[in-house]
Amino acid sequence: DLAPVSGVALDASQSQIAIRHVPDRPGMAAQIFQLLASEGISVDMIIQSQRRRVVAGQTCRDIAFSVAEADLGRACDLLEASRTVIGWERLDVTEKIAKVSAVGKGMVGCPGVAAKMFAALADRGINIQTIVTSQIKISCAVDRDRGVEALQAIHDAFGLSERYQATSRE
Amino acid sequence: DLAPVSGVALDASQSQIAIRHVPDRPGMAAQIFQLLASEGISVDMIIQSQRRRVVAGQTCRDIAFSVAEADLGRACDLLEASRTVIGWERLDVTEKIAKVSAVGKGMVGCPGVAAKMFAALADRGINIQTIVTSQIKISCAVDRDRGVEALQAIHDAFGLSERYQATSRE
Ligand SMILES: C[C@@H](O)[C@H](N)C(=O)O
Ligand SMILES: C[C@@H](O)[C@H](N)C(=O)O
Repeated sequence: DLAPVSGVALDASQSQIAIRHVPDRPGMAAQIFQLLASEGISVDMIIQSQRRRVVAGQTCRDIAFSVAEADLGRACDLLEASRTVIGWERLDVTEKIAKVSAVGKGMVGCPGVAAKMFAALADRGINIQTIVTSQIKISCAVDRDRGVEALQAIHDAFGLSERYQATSRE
Repeated sequence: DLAPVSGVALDASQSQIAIRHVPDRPGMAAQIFQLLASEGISVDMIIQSQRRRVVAGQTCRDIAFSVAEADLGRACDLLEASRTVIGWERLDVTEKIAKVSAVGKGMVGCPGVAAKMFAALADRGINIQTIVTSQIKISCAVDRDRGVEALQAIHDAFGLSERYQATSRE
């Protein structure tokens, strides 16, 4: 099936954690995610943009990721305990997000699919909080209370047939 | 093939553009990517983290993405022409990145795969510039001149057999 978008999905059970000002040197990301993995916490949508900031002479970057809302407390506790070891500055938490995604093998090299998905959300006045894409999948985080509407908007924009059942886990 | 990682890939022909301080209201992301799509410019790895900044009373977010290096000039020209219409502040360009990826259907819900990939890069002293993940794929941008070494490090870390030929396009 080489349609640009063959399916849409909604996961309305995630939270997002952003770790501000992680020292930008090799090994920091590995330590953070080894810590979470060692406690069996699965992470989704890891986002580190290339923006750097210098804080007290140290170059830093922010690393954000999503977890199941049920794991949020445990993840924050683990990270807090690692604060001095790793040297990050603070955690910003968004407790309730809705992750909406469009997937399709046909979207590779097909400019315009992401724009169409973003426009479908814009037309309903839904603000995009985060974006993360791969070559065959586009995911956005939006307000939890707009999740179902966002899914419907994307579903309609790509003309998916009524038969399609959106799953909550991609 | 449900191995956590069944393949690795390197794309050493991309550039990265970060658009700083895009007004955080519905429609902005759609306009930016419609503009690029209308000129046939394919984008990869769109990254928008949830970090917001207030600039002159307007809440803004940064949006970064990668393009083929061959499209960099055209993409920047198009964006520059849209600056007042959309209202973003500045472009930060990284002309030469190497995107290394690990893919595998088995990584869903398998904590530790991302940590292992990040550790493989850390062990070689390779700094991670950006990270973007989906449930079955993890991609990092590193220095272009460390791309092949990064690919080798990840390939070895996941014990992929010699038979595997890394493609430059996933
Ligand atoms: C910030 C973090 O990603 C760091 N650059 C690392 O390589 O681990
Ligand atoms: C910043 C941009 O993503 C904006 N929030 C939008 O929805 O388009």
